[in-house]
Amino acid sequence: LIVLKKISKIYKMGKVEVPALVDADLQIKKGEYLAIMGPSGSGKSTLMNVLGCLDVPTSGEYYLDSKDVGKLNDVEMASIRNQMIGFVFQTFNLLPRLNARKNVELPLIYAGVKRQERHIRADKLLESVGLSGRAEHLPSELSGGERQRVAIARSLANDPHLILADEPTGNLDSKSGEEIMKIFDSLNKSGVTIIVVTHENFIAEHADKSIHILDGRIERIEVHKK
Amino acid sequence: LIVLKKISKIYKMGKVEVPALVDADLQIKKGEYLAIMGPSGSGKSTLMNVLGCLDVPTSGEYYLDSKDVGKLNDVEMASIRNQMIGFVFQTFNLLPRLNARKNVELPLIYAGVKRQERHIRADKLLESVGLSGRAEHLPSELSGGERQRVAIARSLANDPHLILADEPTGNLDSKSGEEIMKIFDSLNKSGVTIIVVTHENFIAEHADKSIHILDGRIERIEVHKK
Ligand SMILES: Nc1ncnc2c1ncn2[C@@H]1O[C@H](COP(=O)(O)OP(=O)(O)OP(=O)(O)O)[C@@H](O)[C@H]1O
Ligand SMILES: Nc1ncnc2c1ncn2[C@@H]1O[C@H](COP(=O)(O)OP(=O)(O)OP(=O)(O)O)[C@@H](O)[C@H]1O
Ligand SMILES: [Mg+2]
Ligand SMILES: [Mg+2]
Repeated sequence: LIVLKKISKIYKMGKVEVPALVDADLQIKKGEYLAIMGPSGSGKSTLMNVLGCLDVPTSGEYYLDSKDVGKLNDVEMASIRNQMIGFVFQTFNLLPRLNARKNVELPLIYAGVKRQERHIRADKLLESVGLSGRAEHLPSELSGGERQRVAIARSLANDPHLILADEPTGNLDSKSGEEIMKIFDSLNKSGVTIIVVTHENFIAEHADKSIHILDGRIERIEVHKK
Repeated sequence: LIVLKKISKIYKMGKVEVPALVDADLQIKKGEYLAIMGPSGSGKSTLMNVLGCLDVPTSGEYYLDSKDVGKLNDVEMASIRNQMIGFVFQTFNLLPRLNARKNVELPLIYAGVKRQERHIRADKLLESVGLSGRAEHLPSELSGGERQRVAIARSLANDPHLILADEPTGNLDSKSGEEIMKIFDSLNKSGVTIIVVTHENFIAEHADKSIHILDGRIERIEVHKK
């Protein structure tokens, strides 16, 4: 499904270069379950943003479903993203003026789903992440972990083939975190490819493999016995 | 240092009441090291915002250093907060247009510290949280965990007597998280009172005691053998 060849992302700040990602090579098969681990600032989110077609690498090639992403224009990129990928941002990125239900409905609006069905699917997703009593709350009227769970529910709205979750349990207690992982585990069993960034080992252990990143480079790949 | 008597915080949304905190009673001595734990949405941040004089409770009394906080006006509240309390927000709350160093200098500007000394203290604090190479980066040019560490450095700038840290390690790998806890541990040894919200047991074990919150109520207090 995914092939990265020598992907680099180097930020230029005045005269200084900040290598966020250097020469990343990675192949991910359909239906695989991968964890990305590494110290703070090592390049995990940068890698996720390239994988999610949200950021353009400085150099290197990225093939998604055999398409060369570097050759796509903005419209094609956006349509692949909306149809195929569910993204959970490390900073949640909820729209502040929409309540929890409407934030979850957003991908369904882009996909042209009718209003009544959108409501039903959004409420079901909010219930699955334990937020049925909070559908009408604005993001500012939710706790940190509740906002994170709205972001998770939103990423699942369009039945994506690929889920990219950047630290999906960072603000959650272990019980809420395990409930989210159960959702990811069952989606993976049904064939959804999942890539999750985490710094918690007990979360990474749900995956088939972990890659460890250090200073922008993929240092090693660890296969889990499951 | 801190006495809470029957503190409640009840949000009203239209006709619905959302009890975020109910009848919280708590005493914290000077120099104590307390962890606050509980599920997502249980009221931890609400309690921290009351303790940090950032939010007014619906009912109940709060005495800080023997002063009745409920009777203070905004100017007195702000001056107690700036002089006495270092607050690490769950959402970091960095100013987006200031670089890392300037965000850390902010409390020092309010305290009237001269420019050169501010620079030196801010750079020292950034070094202590492992960010010496990132002083000129804007928040948008930092990783999630790096932003969190800038927020931690900022909370220590004014040598506070009381540190309130809401999930200070949520976005950090365990090594970076342990480095932050080492800073808190040594500040506590020098007499600083520390209250930390966390959902990670290995973080809570640094404290003398943990309180467990469930649905807005303090359910139990656990003393740690250290
Ligand atoms: N402005 C508000 N209006 C209505 N409800 C609110 C508001 N702010 C918070 N709440 C509700 O109050 C409850 C407690 O929120 P709080 O932020 O204290 O939880 P928390 O324990 O910090 O959770 P987390 O671990 O997820 O950060 C939550 O269920 C939340 O939905
Ligand atoms: N826009 C930018 N300009 C300059 N440097 C940047 C920019 N964005 C990120 N960086 C730097 O690139 C490095 C990698 O950032 P990235 O967000 O990928 O790290 P991360 O592994 O996700 O960290 P964390 O676990 O703390 O979230 C960081 O050191 C950061 O300072
Ligand atoms: Mg990150
Ligand atoms: Mg909170």
